Amino acid sequence: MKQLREKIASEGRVLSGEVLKVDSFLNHQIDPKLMQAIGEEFSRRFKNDGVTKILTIESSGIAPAAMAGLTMGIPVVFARKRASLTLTEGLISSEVKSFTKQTVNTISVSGDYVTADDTLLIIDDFLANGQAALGLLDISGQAGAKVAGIGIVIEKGFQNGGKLLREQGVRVESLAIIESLADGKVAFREES
Amino acid sequence: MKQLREKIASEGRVLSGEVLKVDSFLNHQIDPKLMQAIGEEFSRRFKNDGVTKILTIESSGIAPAAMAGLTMGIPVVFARKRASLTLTEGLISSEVKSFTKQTVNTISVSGDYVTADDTLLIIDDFLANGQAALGLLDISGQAGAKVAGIGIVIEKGFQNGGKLLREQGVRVESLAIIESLADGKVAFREES
Ligand SMILES: Nc1nc2c(ncn2[C@@H]2O[C@H](COP(=O)(O)OP(=O)(O)O)[C@@H](OP(=O)(O)OP(=O)(O)O)[C@H]2O)c(=O)[nH]1
Ligand SMILES: Nc1nc2c(ncn2[C@@H]2O[C@H](COP(=O)(O)OP(=O)(O)O)[C@@H](OP(=O)(O)OP(=O)(O)O)[C@H]2O)c(=O)[nH]1
Repeated sequence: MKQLREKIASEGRVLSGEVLKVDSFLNHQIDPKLMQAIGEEFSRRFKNDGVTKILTIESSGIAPAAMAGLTMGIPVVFARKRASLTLTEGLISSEVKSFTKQTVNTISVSGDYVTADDTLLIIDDFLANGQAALGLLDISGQAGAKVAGIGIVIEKGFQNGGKLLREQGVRVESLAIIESLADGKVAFREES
Repeated sequence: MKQLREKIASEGRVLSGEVLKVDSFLNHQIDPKLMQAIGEEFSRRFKNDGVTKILTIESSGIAPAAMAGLTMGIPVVFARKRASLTLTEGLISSEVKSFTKQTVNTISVSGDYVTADDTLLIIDDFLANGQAALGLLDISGQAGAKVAGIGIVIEKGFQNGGKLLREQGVRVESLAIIESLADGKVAFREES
């Protein structure tokens, strides 16, 4: 997605060979018009797949997912990483590993909102080692829902997540794929 | 806001005399079209106030804030409640009390995105005892930013938050004000 690659090139800050900071438009400050364009792009790629609902995870997945849901005219459910005042019963949960923190965290969704009648589009902001995406796939499976695919805003192609998911036969659509962050520079994979 | 009151009346579940569950469209599952209508309503109320940016807080504030930002053509910044991979420097922080949990939590925003040149519209999903709103006001003050006002989706009029904020001379615009949740029923304050 050209508009996204240009935004990353002009505002992204390479923090290390592994981490790209895009707090100015995706992870802390949000650019709503760009989010709308991102939502419309996800809609274009998945509009013929019978998607009934979008599944994402708090917090950075919410804005892109909400805009995709707006364009596609469907609801958006966001998985919780922590207990909330009202998300207390009928939970479908999954464990998500953090390699950096060497911890496991439980993510949850209410079985009221993700069911066997759903065909889900999973959306998230980053795809790195894929643990969060695997957790959302696991929740979808427990609910008996179909998964049309996974929509990612930024995939780090040099990490394993993309490979892990595609090897399972999951369709992964990433709007920007970063081949490398070496030498402080963002190198994108060529548009396919 | 009539559309919102009708949605609360048909889908809201009164969990107790103090708590209303609206997980089906605001706090877990999100209704994007309703969020867009909410964003447009906030825009109508604040479009002549020179607002440069919307300030909200993860997670449930993000969708309504993003839609307001989309309508108003301005960026949205969401305060973090927990450390994030990239939000590590130049933090402006504030303490937020939780009366239920008897704890204090630190919320933070990057000084890169909230500055003395900004006129902020603070947006959040619920206004109950007002601690989160006070924290966002405190952050705004530390940044030297003006605050045009606070936009709330659902205010619980029987709790102190609204009074606390308005007594400080802050303009609070709530799209629905709940007078009472007694006897398992949602009673709205009359539209002013
Ligand atoms: N900006 C940025 N973020 C990255 C990058 N790589 C991974 N992340 C984010 O870091 C978080 C994952 O960290 P961990 O759970 O500790 O996992 P890991 O060590 O196994 O990678 C996720 O944020 P999250 O849980 O989705 O947080 P939130 O922003 O939704 O609150 C993920 O999106 C990157 O290059 N740049
Ligand atoms: N559904 C619902 N939520 C209520 C109600 N009253 C307060 N809340 C939410 O509960 C959370 C506040 O809980 P605490 O921090 O423990 O504060 P408190 O005990 O002093 O009220 C906030 O969620 P939050 O931190 O904003 O969480 P998030 O949803 O953004 O993640 C607030 O929006 C209510 O009647 N219904």
